[in-house]
Amino acid sequence: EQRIVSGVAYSRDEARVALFGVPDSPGVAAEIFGRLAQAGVNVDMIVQSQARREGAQNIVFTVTEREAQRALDAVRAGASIGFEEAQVRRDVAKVSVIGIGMRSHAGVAHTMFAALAAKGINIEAISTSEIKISVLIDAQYVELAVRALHTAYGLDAAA
Amino acid sequence: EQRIVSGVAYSRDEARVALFGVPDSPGVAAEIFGRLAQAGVNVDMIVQSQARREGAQNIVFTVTEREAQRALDAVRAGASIGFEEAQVRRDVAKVSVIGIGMRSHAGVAHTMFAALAAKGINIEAISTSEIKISVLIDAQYVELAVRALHTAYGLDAAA
Ligand SMILES: C[C@@H](O)[C@H](N)C(=O)O
Ligand SMILES: C[C@@H](O)[C@H](N)C(=O)O
Repeated sequence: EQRIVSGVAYSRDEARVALFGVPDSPGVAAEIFGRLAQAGVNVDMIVQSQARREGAQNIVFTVTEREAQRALDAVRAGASIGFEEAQVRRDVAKVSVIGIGMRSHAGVAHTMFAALAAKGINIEAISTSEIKISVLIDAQYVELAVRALHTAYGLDAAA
Repeated sequence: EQRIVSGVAYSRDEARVALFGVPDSPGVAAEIFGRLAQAGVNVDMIVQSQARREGAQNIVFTVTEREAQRALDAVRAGASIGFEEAQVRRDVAKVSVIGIGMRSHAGVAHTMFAALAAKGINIEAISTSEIKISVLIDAQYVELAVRALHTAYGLDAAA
């Protein structure tokens, strides 16, 4: 698994927008991202997991810090989409580990999450693709996180 | 944007495990995925967005239908991790649109979500990477979804 991860990437100019209590019916997500596209907001991550209450979902997406207010205005403008609350958190950073051929994410995820935990870094959001695991953390810890992950995956020697 | 998306992929043998009320402190995610790795469970998507209540998070991950029970047993065994509820939903399918060079996800996401909404297909989870947007839907709609997305992105002509 150490050999599977080939690199660590990060981006620190991110703001996280969370929409709580989004009605869980077809068309709502389309409306949210239609408005953002219309406003020309550059959306990076989109993450929707499962909220506990039936019928309502939470959707998180990231934009550049510069565009956070414009993103919020776009989803709040005009006819209500029906979400109960919107929250913006600036000062987040995205950190990713990249591994071509990760068969299961569990082992690579465990190493990544444990390395962050050992430095007391809290994971604020998680998203994966076939070749990558990305987390959002507090931006002030980004250097610490990247160094800890290089060490955890044995990437230091390659430097 | 139509030209940006080059393909639609899907996988229908997925089960979604949702953990609600996961304590939001460093080390908890590491413990969850450490147990899954230990049990040899093949985890595909991992999605954590933001729960409304401070201090608690919801984490969703997908496994093959065959391994759903083993995954649940692994996170419930031994010392408690502290989550309040675990829920398994079989019969989900993952559908993805792939687009190299997607600058902003908002436009591609809008087209994808609107195409699914037009068929009455509800989006149960969302996750993105630089080149892909993936959603979880009810497995019975997977053919309908894939066909609708091919049409929405003008991929039919290429067939
Ligand atoms: C919450 C939102 O994703 C909704 N389920 C939809 O399909 O649009
Ligand atoms: C919820 C879980 O991700 C927690 N925040 C952690 O860092 O482990």
